[in-house]
Amino acid sequence: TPKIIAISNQKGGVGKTTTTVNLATALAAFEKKVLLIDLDPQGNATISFGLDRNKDDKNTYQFLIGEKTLEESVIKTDIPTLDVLASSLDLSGISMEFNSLKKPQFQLQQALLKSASSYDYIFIDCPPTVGLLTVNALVAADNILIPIQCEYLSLEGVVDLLKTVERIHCNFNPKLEINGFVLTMFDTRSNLSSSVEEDVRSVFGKKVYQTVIPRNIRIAEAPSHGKPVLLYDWRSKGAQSYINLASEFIKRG
Amino acid sequence: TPKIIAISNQKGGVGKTTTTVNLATALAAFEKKVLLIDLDPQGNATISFGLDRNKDDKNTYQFLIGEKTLEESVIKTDIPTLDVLASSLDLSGISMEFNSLKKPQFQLQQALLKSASSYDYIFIDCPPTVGLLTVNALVAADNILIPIQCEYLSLEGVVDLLKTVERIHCNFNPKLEINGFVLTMFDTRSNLSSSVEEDVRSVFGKKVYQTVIPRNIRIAEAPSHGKPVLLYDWRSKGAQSYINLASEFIKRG
Ligand SMILES: Nc1ncnc2c1ncn2[C@@H]1O[C@H](COP(=O)(O)OP(=O)(O)OP(=O)(O)O)[C@@H](O)[C@H]1O
Ligand SMILES: Nc1ncnc2c1ncn2[C@@H]1O[C@H](COP(=O)(O)OP(=O)(O)OP(=O)(O)O)[C@@H](O)[C@H]1O
Ligand SMILES: [Mg+2]
Ligand SMILES: [Mg+2]
Repeated sequence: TPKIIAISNQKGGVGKTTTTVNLATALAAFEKKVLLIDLDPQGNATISFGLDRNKDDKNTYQFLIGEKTLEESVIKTDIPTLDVLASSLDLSGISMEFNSLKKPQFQLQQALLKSASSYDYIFIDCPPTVGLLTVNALVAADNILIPIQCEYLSLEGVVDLLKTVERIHCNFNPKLEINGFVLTMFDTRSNLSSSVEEDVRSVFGKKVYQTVIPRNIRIAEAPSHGKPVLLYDWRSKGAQSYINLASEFIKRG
Repeated sequence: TPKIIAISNQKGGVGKTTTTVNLATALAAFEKKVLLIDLDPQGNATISFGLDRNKDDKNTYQFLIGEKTLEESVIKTDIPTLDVLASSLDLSGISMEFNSLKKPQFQLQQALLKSASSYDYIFIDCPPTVGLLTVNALVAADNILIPIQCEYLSLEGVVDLLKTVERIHCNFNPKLEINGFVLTMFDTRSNLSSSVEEDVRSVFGKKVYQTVIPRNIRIAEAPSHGKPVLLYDWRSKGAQSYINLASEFIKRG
């Protein structure tokens, strides 16, 4: 059965989508079978593959409410072993719609349990909140991977996130564990990034990936071409760092 | 009566907090009386002033639920004409708590209407979502100011945000208008920023501030010193750009 990883951090703009898209692509390049679920109504992961956000018949929302099976909902990308469950705007209505259900937190977990699938990994890109969508991802997931931007404000929110993870672990999903922390947008031009890295490594030790993702303009340019940076410019420092992250991710098992 | 401005964009990490903190500080430097309301449970605006996020007796939550008056809830900062209504974690419970109220969207508007205050401006820093907290800000506000990071993914979400503003304008707050768009984190090292600027100006024309905020490391460093960049390093390009933004803001009236 597939390993399910939620990529989440309620701090905005820390590289959740960029990490989900490029780690999933790099693992597919290593011939792993990967499903990427875009659970953010903004649909940035969907856009990063050049896919249309509001194709109403094939998307995460249809799958989540049980209208369609997983098979009927996924979109095959240009990358052979990578499928995407696209986002759409109706995802933002989930907390109203699920309000009357007995167990609104378990919808994604239940939908995935019902679907037989041959994926090695399922990655879930989360929105920058801890609302019902992110809770659904954390209840369904085996692991959480936490991107931390190498800036001060990003550091402050991590403790709150860990409290949420602990709460989900105790009340809803005892198998949820922290896969690790990934440092993103490391800027060599200033001491700020290295002092954040020092802080994070001293607090979280081995849980922090050795691979650090540098700030790299090719990463920021790639989404406007509808491609992961690995396809847009695989020689760039940004693409190479996600390839390294993928091999470290596989080694950690 | 004060002019109320919500600073909002559901895309994460685009410079909402940085713009709220530094625009408010620059206006106070021009001797305007300013209140900054931190409506984000993450409390990044509160942290940027070196204030404690979970001081349970003086904060936005106490004011919002009517436990305390505005006078009793605000914190005076080192800057003479700038007060802060600090964030706390219990803000994240608002959507559950207000669920049973007849008009949950109007709580902040009602609380502000009841408070006699002598501020010229009230700025509200919003979280990266369009949940009940942001809706409360948009219902209470005269204007919305929208920061747009000079990157592709930030551009994609603006259309969704404008639909939300339109919905709030029609259903809850007919006085809500767009104050303008502010381009942030402009990076001179690549074409990406200038092509985003071109797109934004061609679509939104005069609504886009002439002042563009450059990517500037002193801005990212300032929060770790608990000070707005104007106090941390007023000579920096970052600080100067927020001073220019403040004078353009006053001119636009
Ligand atoms: N290593 C990097 N170098 C340069 N730019 C990057 C890097 N990682 C991400 N970016 C850019 O920074 C912005 C924020 O990244 P991204 O959208 O992945 O963050 P996020 O955490 O998913 O945001 P949100 O909170 O809105 O979901 C995007 O414009 C992205 O292209
Ligand atoms: N012009 C700039 N130059 C360099 N760094 C900046 C600039 N503006 C903001 N930053 C940094 O970028 C990060 C994101 O900015 P900020 O937190 O203000 O965005 P936000 O939109 O409020 O995020 P969120 O969606 O989490 O509320 C912060 O670490 C901030 O210090
Ligand atoms: Mg994202
Ligand atoms: Mg913020």
